[in-house]
Amino acid sequence: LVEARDVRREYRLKGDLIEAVRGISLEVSAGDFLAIVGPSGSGKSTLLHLLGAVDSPTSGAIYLDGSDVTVMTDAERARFRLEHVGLVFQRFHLLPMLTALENVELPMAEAGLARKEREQRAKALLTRVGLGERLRHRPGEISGGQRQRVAVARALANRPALLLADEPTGELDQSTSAEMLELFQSLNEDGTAIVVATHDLQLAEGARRQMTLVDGKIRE
Amino acid sequence: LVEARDVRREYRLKGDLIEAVRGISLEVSAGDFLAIVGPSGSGKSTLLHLLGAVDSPTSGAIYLDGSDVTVMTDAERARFRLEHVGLVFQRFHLLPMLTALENVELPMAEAGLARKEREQRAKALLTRVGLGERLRHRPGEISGGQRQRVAVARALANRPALLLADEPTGELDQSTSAEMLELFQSLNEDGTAIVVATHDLQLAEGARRQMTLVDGKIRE
Ligand SMILES: Nc1ncnc2c1ncn2[C@@H]1O[C@H](COP(=O)(O)OP(=O)(O)OP(=O)(O)O)[C@@H](O)[C@H]1O
Ligand SMILES: Nc1ncnc2c1ncn2[C@@H]1O[C@H](COP(=O)(O)OP(=O)(O)OP(=O)(O)O)[C@@H](O)[C@H]1O
Ligand SMILES: [Mg+2]
Ligand SMILES: [Mg+2]
Repeated sequence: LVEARDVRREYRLKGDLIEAVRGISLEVSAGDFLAIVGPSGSGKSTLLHLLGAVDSPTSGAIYLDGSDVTVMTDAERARFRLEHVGLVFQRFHLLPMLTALENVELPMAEAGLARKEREQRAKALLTRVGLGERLRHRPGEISGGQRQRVAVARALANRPALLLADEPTGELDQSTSAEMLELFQSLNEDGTAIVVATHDLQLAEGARRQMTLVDGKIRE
Repeated sequence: LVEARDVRREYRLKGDLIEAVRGISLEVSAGDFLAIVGPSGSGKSTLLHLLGAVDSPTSGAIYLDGSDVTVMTDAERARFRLEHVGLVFQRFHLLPMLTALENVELPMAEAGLARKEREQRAKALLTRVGLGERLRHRPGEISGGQRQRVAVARALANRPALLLADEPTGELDQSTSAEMLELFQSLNEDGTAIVVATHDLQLAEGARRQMTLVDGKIRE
């Protein structure tokens, strides 16, 4: 489904070379549920962005469904992501001028789904994450944990084959986090491949397999 | 140091009335270390914003050092906050165009501290939260957990008598969170009063006392 082959991601900042990801290879197959753990700054977000093709590696290759992403055009990559990949960003990136409902509908509209169906599906997704009472609120009119849940609902908008979630429970209390894990497990049982980067040990243990990142490398 | 007397905070959103905080009274004295826990959406951030006088209650009163904040002018409130209150926001609110060092120096500059001293103190604070190697990076050039730590360092810029921290470990792994707790305990032993809103049970248990919020009210 998605594969990274010896990927590196470097940043040059004035004199310094920062190696955020230093030669990582991994494969995610259909039905997989992988949790990536590791200290703050170890490269988890960078790796997730490479897997989701929202960032390009300095060297190495990323394959989406067998195709090398570098041979795809920007438009093809965007189309692939829209239809098959759901991304929950660590910073959420919700649109502040749109309501929760509109934020979740947006990828559906981009994928060409009819208005009535978008509204129904968006409502169902938001209700599923406990936000049925906050549909018409904008991101600035809800709590941090509520915003996080809108971001999760939006990632699921087009029923992706692959869900990439960066710290999806960072703002949630124990009981709401447990509900998020149950949602992920249920999606995974229905066929969604899931990769989460997380500090939440409950969530990591609820995945099918775990991988530890330290200083940009996978610890064996 | 700070006192809330029967404070309420309501929002009107189209037809709905949302009671984020429904009649809360509490006192924070010098040397206090209070952890406020509760489900996502229960009113923790709202309460912290009221205590820090960055938001006004719909009814009830907030007293800072014995003075009712509503009788202070905006300038007096801002001055009081600058000199005595450190706020770590759930959304950090770092300035994206400034480096980590400049972000931490900013409140010091506003308080009139000389350039050389600002730089020294900001360096020391960032080193203390493990970011000695990221001084010249901008918020967009570091990880989520690193941004969170810059926000904590900035809140401590003017050695506040009162630290109000909203989810200060939400993006941190276990070991970095433990370091954050140690920092807070050490500040508290040196006289800083601390109120944290948190989902991190380790942090909550490391405080001197805990309070649970549910639906805008304190659970006895
Ligand atoms: N634009 C950038 N320029 C330079 N360095 C960067 C940039 N973005 C990230 N980094 C560095 O790359 C490393 C990995 O960052 P990344 O965001 O992947 O970490 P993370 O594991 O997600 O951390 P956290 O758990 O705190 O979210 C960090 O040391 C960070 O400072
Ligand atoms: N501007 C607003 N307009 C309407 N309702 C709001 C607004 N801001 C917050 N709320 C609501 O007030 C309630 C309390 O929000 P608050 O941010 O204080 O919760 P919280 O306990 O900090 O949650 P979390 O743990 O998710 O950060 C929530 O139900 C939220 O939807
Ligand atoms: Mg990250
Ligand atoms: Mg909050």
